[in-house]
Amino acid sequence: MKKIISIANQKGGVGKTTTTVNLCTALAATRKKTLLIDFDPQGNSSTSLGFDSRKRYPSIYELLTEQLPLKTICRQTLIPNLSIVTASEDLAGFEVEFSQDENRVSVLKRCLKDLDFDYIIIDCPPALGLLTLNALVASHSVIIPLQCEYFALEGLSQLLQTVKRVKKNYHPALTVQGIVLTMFDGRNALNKAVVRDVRETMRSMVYQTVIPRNVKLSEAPSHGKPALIYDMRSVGAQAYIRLAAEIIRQERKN
Amino acid sequence: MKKIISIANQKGGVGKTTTTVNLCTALAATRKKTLLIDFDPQGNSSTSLGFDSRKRYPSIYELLTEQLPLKTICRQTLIPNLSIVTASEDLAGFEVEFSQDENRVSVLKRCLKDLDFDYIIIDCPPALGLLTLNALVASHSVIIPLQCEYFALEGLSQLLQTVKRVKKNYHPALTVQGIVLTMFDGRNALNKAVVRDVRETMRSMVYQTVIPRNVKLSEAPSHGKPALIYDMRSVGAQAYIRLAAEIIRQERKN
Ligand SMILES: Nc1ncnc2c1ncn2[C@@H]1O[C@H](COP(=O)(O)OP(=O)(O)OP(=O)(O)O)[C@@H](O)[C@H]1O
Ligand SMILES: Nc1ncnc2c1ncn2[C@@H]1O[C@H](COP(=O)(O)OP(=O)(O)OP(=O)(O)O)[C@@H](O)[C@H]1O
Ligand SMILES: [Mg+2]
Ligand SMILES: [Mg+2]
Repeated sequence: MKKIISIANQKGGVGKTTTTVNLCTALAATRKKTLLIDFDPQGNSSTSLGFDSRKRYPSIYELLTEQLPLKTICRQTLIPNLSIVTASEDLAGFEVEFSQDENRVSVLKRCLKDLDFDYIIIDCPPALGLLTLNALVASHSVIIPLQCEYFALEGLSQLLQTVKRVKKNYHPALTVQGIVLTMFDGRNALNKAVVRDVRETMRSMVYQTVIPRNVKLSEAPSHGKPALIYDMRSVGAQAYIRLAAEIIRQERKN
Repeated sequence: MKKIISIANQKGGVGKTTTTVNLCTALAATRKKTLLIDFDPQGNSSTSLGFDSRKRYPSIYELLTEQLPLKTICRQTLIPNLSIVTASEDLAGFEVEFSQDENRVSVLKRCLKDLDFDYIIIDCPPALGLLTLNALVASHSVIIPLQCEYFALEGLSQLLQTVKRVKKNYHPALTVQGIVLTMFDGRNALNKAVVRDVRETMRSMVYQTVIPRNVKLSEAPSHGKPALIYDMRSVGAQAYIRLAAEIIRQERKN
């Protein structure tokens, strides 16, 4: 059973990459064969797993433009059960290059046929453009990282409307897997107010696990490792392990 | 003398909007006639100045598609000497809609002719797509907010390459006005290391003023006011006043 999940939010800096990398690592640690697709031209997920800007070729761009098959592009990471398809700067040209293509929203979907993974997780860029649209059309569901700040709350309704539009026009089976609250600081009154607000309005769509603000999560990428490997006992890493457990329980129920 | 400055960085959540809104307010307070252009479909600058999603029409989209003149779209804010052109969600369609237009990179530039402001400041979305390209081509210079984190540092070289490419292909007079370090927490070793690193490599391009992490800066938008009005005495607001003074001094020298 292959599950494809997009990690998306057009608001910038809310923890999409941090969630993608640590969730993938936690899933791989429970022996689920996991593939991370870095779908952001910034390539932050690639960097987080040790593939800095010199080691990105071949990347997702060669797959989308049908130059190379997935088998050649997909790479093993240092973490057992976790493979990655890296992103390069070429990906930034995707929107203009494919804007006239009739099937411009399902380019990624076509590339993900016949794959043998338990989970495929897609890290999206901070926009609702053609890249994120492709990711949503290719996915069974979407996980929304939500920073506990005012702008992030404002952007949530825009994102949920986009998901509804994709369901209606392109992909009726798309669901919202859940909303994960990130960068939470218990001393910050605004953060607490946003958490209360989101739990009240979105109820069971919100994961119980809240990801705390934790410096180990932001230090790990400079060592080319996920926080789960860089500092397993940190509060940040432990929160992502609990989140992965919540998602796996959710999958069993479905 | 009219100066047009873009506030740009493809990395998300680094303080582009917070810098745009508070810098504009500080410039207006020194009696400089200032226009803020919200060029991000999220519309966070519009929200920060009291124009929530129900009050955005007419917006920059009607200007770019030549439906209405700037005089009709430009609005006075609650702050003397500060006007705004709001952004709406329609702007998200700009990239695909103008992708085949020969002059697709200078659509905004054509709209900003014959304006009577001392400063025009453009808040850019978190991407290096057609919107940011238009902003850079329309501007005299660019200010780069840089979060004191690892990913932000990695993205800086990509952004400086894009600025170089715009200078070479479209707009030779474009300059980097400066780099402003944001969300700095003196207790965080990574933040301190990034500040040291950036000052060493980028030297005089980096402003002396460093914007501290300050909860008042993130609370102000929920009140529809800039931090300079919401809490003038906060360390965040005071840092933006110092930054504005540094920029005005820089302008006098040129
Ligand atoms: N819980 C956390 N605690 C502390 N720092 C965090 C946390 N989560 C993420 N960060 C840091 O905050 C910054 C933004 O996070 P991240 O890059 O994961 O967000 P993003 O949504 O992927 O950003 P973008 O919109 O640019 O893709 C990064 O520097 C990251 O290291
Ligand atoms: N110095 C600061 N101290 C504390 N919070 C801040 C500071 N600067 C910005 N913030 C908050 O951090 C978040 C990101 O800042 P902001 O939205 O200005 O970044 P941005 O670069 O414009 O994001 P985007 O890439 O989505 O456009 C916001 O919730 C904002 O309120
Ligand atoms: Mg990211
Ligand atoms: Mg912004």
